[in-house]
Amino acid sequence: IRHRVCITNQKGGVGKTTTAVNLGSFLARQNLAVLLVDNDPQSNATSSLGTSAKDDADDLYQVLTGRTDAVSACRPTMIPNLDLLPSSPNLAALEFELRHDADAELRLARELADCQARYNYIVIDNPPSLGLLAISGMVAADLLVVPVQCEYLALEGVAAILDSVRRVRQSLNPDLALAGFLLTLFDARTRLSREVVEEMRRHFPEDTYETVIPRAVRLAEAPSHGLPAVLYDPVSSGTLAYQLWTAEFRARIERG
Amino acid sequence: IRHRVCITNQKGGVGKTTTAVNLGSFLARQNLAVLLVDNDPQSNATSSLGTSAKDDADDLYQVLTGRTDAVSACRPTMIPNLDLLPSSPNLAALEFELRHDADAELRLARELADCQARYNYIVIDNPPSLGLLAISGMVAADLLVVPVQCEYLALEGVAAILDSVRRVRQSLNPDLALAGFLLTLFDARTRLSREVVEEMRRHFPEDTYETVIPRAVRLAEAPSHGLPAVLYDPVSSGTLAYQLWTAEFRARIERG
Ligand SMILES: Nc1ncnc2c1ncn2[C@@H]1O[C@H](COP(=O)(O)OP(=O)(O)OP(=O)(O)O)[C@@H](O)[C@H]1O
Ligand SMILES: Nc1ncnc2c1ncn2[C@@H]1O[C@H](COP(=O)(O)OP(=O)(O)OP(=O)(O)O)[C@@H](O)[C@H]1O
Ligand SMILES: [Mg+2]
Ligand SMILES: [Mg+2]
Repeated sequence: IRHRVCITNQKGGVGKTTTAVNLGSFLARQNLAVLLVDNDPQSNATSSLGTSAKDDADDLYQVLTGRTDAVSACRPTMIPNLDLLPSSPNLAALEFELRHDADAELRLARELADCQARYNYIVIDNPPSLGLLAISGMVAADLLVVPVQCEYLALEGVAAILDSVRRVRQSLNPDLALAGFLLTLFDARTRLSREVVEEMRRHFPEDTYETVIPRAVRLAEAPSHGLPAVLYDPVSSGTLAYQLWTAEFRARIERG
Repeated sequence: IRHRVCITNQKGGVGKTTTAVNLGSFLARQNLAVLLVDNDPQSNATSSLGTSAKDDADDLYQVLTGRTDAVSACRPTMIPNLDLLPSSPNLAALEFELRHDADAELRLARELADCQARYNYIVIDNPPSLGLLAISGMVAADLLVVPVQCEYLALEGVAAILDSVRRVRQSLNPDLALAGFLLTLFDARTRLSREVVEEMRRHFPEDTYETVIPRAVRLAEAPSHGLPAVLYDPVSSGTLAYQLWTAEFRARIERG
């Protein structure tokens, strides 16, 4: 198995980082070799795993500006089989620094090619935008998972995502496939959540996962302890939903 | 009264658009002339006011690429005294199109200077990033409001915001002042929310507003009806919190 999965949505706060960290953790617990790439200058995936790029020099910014290579920047995490390629706020400067580089969007894909042989899955956490970093995450991937928060404004953004997927596939990465929409932050008490789920299942019946991730405060608490949910609270409803979804994701991807 | 207020935070989904639309609506109801500038290609502020840039050509992208001027792109909304300068997904291309323009960050400020005379307040809704659009929103403003969701990852991003404010003030806009942190999406049932409020009040006692915006589903429903909360459900807890906060904001800003 060799896949590169980019978790992306330009809408902010829809659960991209939470999905990337949990997918990475559960794949690793199934004895797959996994690399989590924090492609966001906010570095939330890095801090959700209890570390920070300040601890040492090697981070994604160093890799993408040619100061180091991806293999040496990867570091182990508290989860066996899960490595992290950390990010730092420096990454925000990349768009400006690479503004005269015609191939800027291809750098991440090239750098990760060296790591591919060591990992079954590379999971990329994208920032909330459609700029250079977000596009390079899509170029480096063969699969895209799009978390969609169960709220109206997140629903609106789905068309924009599909547009950019089409454009990236036509111009930069013909192998890119949509691995599906994951409904997140579902609040069973609100009509709004149920309506968004219905809309998504109606418009994208083939591409919306069965598993829905509930709003569960334990998922929001875990990053403040620097632990993935599977270590922070393995039996909370949010953790179990991600475990269930990881199985559904693998069934869909690995059996085609 | 003449102020330009930018609502900004690179963390996604913290309530920037909700804050911009509600601040704009309540200031307009107090007989102030207000312009809401949708500086985000997602165009959530535009659709929250029941319109879309597809309806006609003039939007912020047209203005910033010199195809039209700001005054002609502004349009009235369903709220008297509240105009909108709409955005569209085209805006996402700006960063790439202006990559060789050394003054790109100054364009929004220059364009809005023509409108300033017509409005008491210009409210700018920023995208979740620290790229060209977000920086230009900060350059065009004299005041910054930073919504902070009552969750751990949002707390982490506050240092990055203060860094970029300092940088913008030093290099591009010496008049820029922090108008304060607004705590949003507060859920009284969770310890996490209470802890974030305590942390913010401890670290930024002078800069954190007294008013806290609760998580209230009516605020999330309003955009799906294309109405600001004050028209959709004027007495819901979320709407009243924004009304209260607008008064606190004015007291702090206008009386210095
Ligand atoms: N299912 C869930 N239940 C409860 N809280 C959640 C859940 N998923 C995410 N969160 C919390 O909601 C907030 C937004 O999630 P997250 O940061 O993962 O989104 P994101 O899309 O990565 O945001 P950004 O656009 O800033 O990168 C965070 O505080 C996170 O802890
Ligand atoms: N106080 C609130 N109570 C309930 N829902 C809210 C509240 N504030 C915002 N929301 C909802 O939460 C989601 C995120 O809010 P919003 O879109 O305003 O954040 P944002 O910071 O502008 O996001 P982005 O980073 O994508 O620009 C939206 O679906 C919005 O309707
Ligand atoms: Mg994230
Ligand atoms: Mg917004």
